[in-house]
This record gives sequence, C-alpha cells and structure tokens, in this order.
Amino acid sequence: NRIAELVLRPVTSLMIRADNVAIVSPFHTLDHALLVLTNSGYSAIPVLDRASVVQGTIHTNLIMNAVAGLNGYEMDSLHDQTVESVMSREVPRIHSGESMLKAVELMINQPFLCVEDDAGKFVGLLTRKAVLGTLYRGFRE
Amino acid sequence: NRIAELVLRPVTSLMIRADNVAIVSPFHTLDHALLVLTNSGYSAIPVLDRASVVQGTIHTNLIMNAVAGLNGYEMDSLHDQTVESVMSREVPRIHSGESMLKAVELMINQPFLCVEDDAGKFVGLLTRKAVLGTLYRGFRE
Ligand SMILES: Nc1ncnc2c1ncn2[C@@H]1O[C@@H]2COP(=O)(O)O[C@H]3[C@@H](O)[C@H](n4cnc5c(N)ncnc54)O[C@@H]3COP(=O)(O)O[C@H]2[C@H]1O
Ligand SMILES: Nc1ncnc2c1ncn2[C@@H]1O[C@@H]2COP(=O)(O)O[C@H]3[C@@H](O)[C@H](n4cnc5c(N)ncnc54)O[C@@H]3COP(=O)(O)O[C@H]2[C@H]1O
Repeated sequence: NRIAELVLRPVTSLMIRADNVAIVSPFHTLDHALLVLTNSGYSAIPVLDRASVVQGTIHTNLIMNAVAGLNGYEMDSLHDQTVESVMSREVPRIHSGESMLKAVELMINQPFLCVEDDAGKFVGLLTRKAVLGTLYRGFRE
Repeated sequence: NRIAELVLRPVTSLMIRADNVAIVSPFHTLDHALLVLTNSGYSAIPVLDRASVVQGTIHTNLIMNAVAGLNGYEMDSLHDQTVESVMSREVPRIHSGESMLKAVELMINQPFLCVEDDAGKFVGLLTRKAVLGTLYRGFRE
C-alpha cells in the first residue's frame, strides 16, 4: 500500500528535467556525438530535433560499428557522417501522464524512457536508477 | 507478501550463469576488448583473471577516453595497451547467498552485479533487467 502508492506516482515526479539531459541533434556529425557521449560518460542519449521531438537514440557502440572497417577503425569518417544516419529510430518513450507501474514494465527492456507531453514534446528522462531508488525506499518502509 | 516473497529470493535464481556472460581478461589488449564490447553490444562487462575472480569492469567509454588525443583518436595505440591499465577497479559485487532486496539496493547505482561464491569466484551476472522483470511480475499479481 506503500508500494501501491509508489507505483501510482506520475513519472514526472521522478524524471530528470529536459535541460539536465545530454542530447544531440539528428544533423550533428558523429565526431560531435562521440565527444558528447565520452565526455558525459553515458553509453546512450536521446536525439532531439529542433521542435524538441525525440527522433531516436544514439549509442557509442552504434558509432563504433559505423566506423569499423577491414583495416581498423576509420575515425576520420566520423566527421562525414550524421547522427541521423546511424541512430536507432526505436524511441523508448512514455507519456507524462503515465504512472510508475507502466514505467517499470517498459524499463525491463529499456535503461531510460523519454517522457513526452501531449504534443509529443520531450519534457524529461526517466531512468532505471530513479525507478529502482523509489522501489527500494518503498520496500524499506 | 507476494512482494515480500520476491524480495527474499536468492540472487542465484535470477542471475545469468557465468558461461553466458561476456568477459575479458586483464591482460587482453584494448583492441580485443573493444571488439568484444562492440560485437556483443554491451557497454560494460566484467574483467576476470585466470582464477575466475573479478578484477574490474571495462567500458567502451573508458577505452575511447584512453585513446583520445589532441589530434583525434589514436586507434593504433589500442594494441599496445592492456585492459588492466584502464579498467575500473571498483567491482559491483554481491555474494551468492544474498537476497533480491540487497540486490535492489545495490542496483540503484549499478546496472549489473557480479555474483560471487564463498571463495570469491565469479558464478554469474545479475542485471537490472532481471530484477525489474521480477518486481513487475510481483506487482501484477
Ligand atoms: N555520470 C554518472 N554519475 C553517476 N552514475 C552514473 C553516471 N553515468 C552512469 N552512471 C550509472 O551507470 C548507469 C548506466 O549508465 P548508462 O550511461 O549506460 O545509461 C544511462 C544513459 O544512457 C541514460 N542517461 C542517464 N542520465 C542521463 C542524462 N542526464 N542525460 C542523458 N542520458 C542519460 O540513461 C541510462 C540509465 O541511467 P541510470 O542512471 O539508470 O544508470 C546509470 C547510473 O546508475
Ligand atoms: N543484446 C541485447 N539484447 C537485448 N537487450 C539488450 C542487449 N544489450 C543490451 N540490452 C538492453 O540494454 C540494457 C543496457 O545494456 P548495457 O550493455 O548498457 O548494460 C548491460 C551490460 O553492461 C551488462 N550485461 C548484461 N548482460 C550481459 C552479458 N550476458 N554479458 C556481459 N555483460 C552483460 O549488464 C548491463 C545491464 O544489462 P540489462 O540486461 O539490465 O540492460 C540491458 C538490456 O535491457
């Protein structure tokens, strides 16, 4: 019932707000995206267009696979390729009105979820860390 | 009570057994480690010594940071560096006798835990996916 209360909480109360989320644009080059990923330390981040709509996700592994050649990694080609050409277009998303229970279900297979408002605009990131922390606090009580 | 039952389950019942876990040795070169990571698609994996004791974890980002130079990424140097020289020595671990509740607490900050027996030997990997899947099934009942 403490647990029931928790799983009914809205995802907006636990998400990282959009301005604290590392992102890239579909038109950025892969060398820029790789820099953002390695500097932030994140393995994957959302790709947002100018209208703040999530168009995909970019992962360090996707970039490395894009430059792996027969003679090693062609790092110079990173500057000639865009995020859009290698990003995963499967967006892990959840509506801002949804509850934690829905988030737990979706996060079995997704390390993060892009929270979107009614207009489909990106408003924040919900992470497994936030969800597990909330569940753990519930169990402790 | 369904939940209580779940959180008291032993971690061994939910872990991926050792022979199904991608790993590298501390003496492998970074180009081998990068290949294992990009081929498996995992962002981080355990580093095991010959005695099957976990010595650290290796992440794609750690490798990329190790070759980032003023003139771009020096991919040739990957062959001259070992996993041991860049791995994180902070091992996310849990004893095989522990329960899910302990695992949930540790996984707030760790995407996976190395399950170890009494001799400190690696026996399996517990993932956030396994834990969230179990919790979700508990909530549904
Ligand atoms: N700088 C840091 N400080 C402290 N702990 C760190 C950290 N970077 C990573 N971690 C830990 O490692 C987990 C996996 O990070 P990863 O980057 O693979 O996977 C992350 C990343 O892909 C994404 N993410 C998290 N925060 C983000 C942010 N502010 N901006 C963009 N993406 C983010 O969500 C995934 C899940 O994040 P979650 O927090 O559940 O889980 C994180 C967190 O527990
Ligand atoms: N080949 C694949 N097929 C289906 N889904 C995939 C996948 N690769 C990754 N995922 C999904 O992405 C999540 C994060 O993967 P990541 O490689 O960053 O982070 C992984 C990785 O660092 C490690 N890991 C998982 N399975 C492993 C294995 N068999 N061997 C070595 N490390 C493993 O544990 C972390 C958490 O794994 P978890 O399953 O909770 O969470 C995984 C899973 O939900």
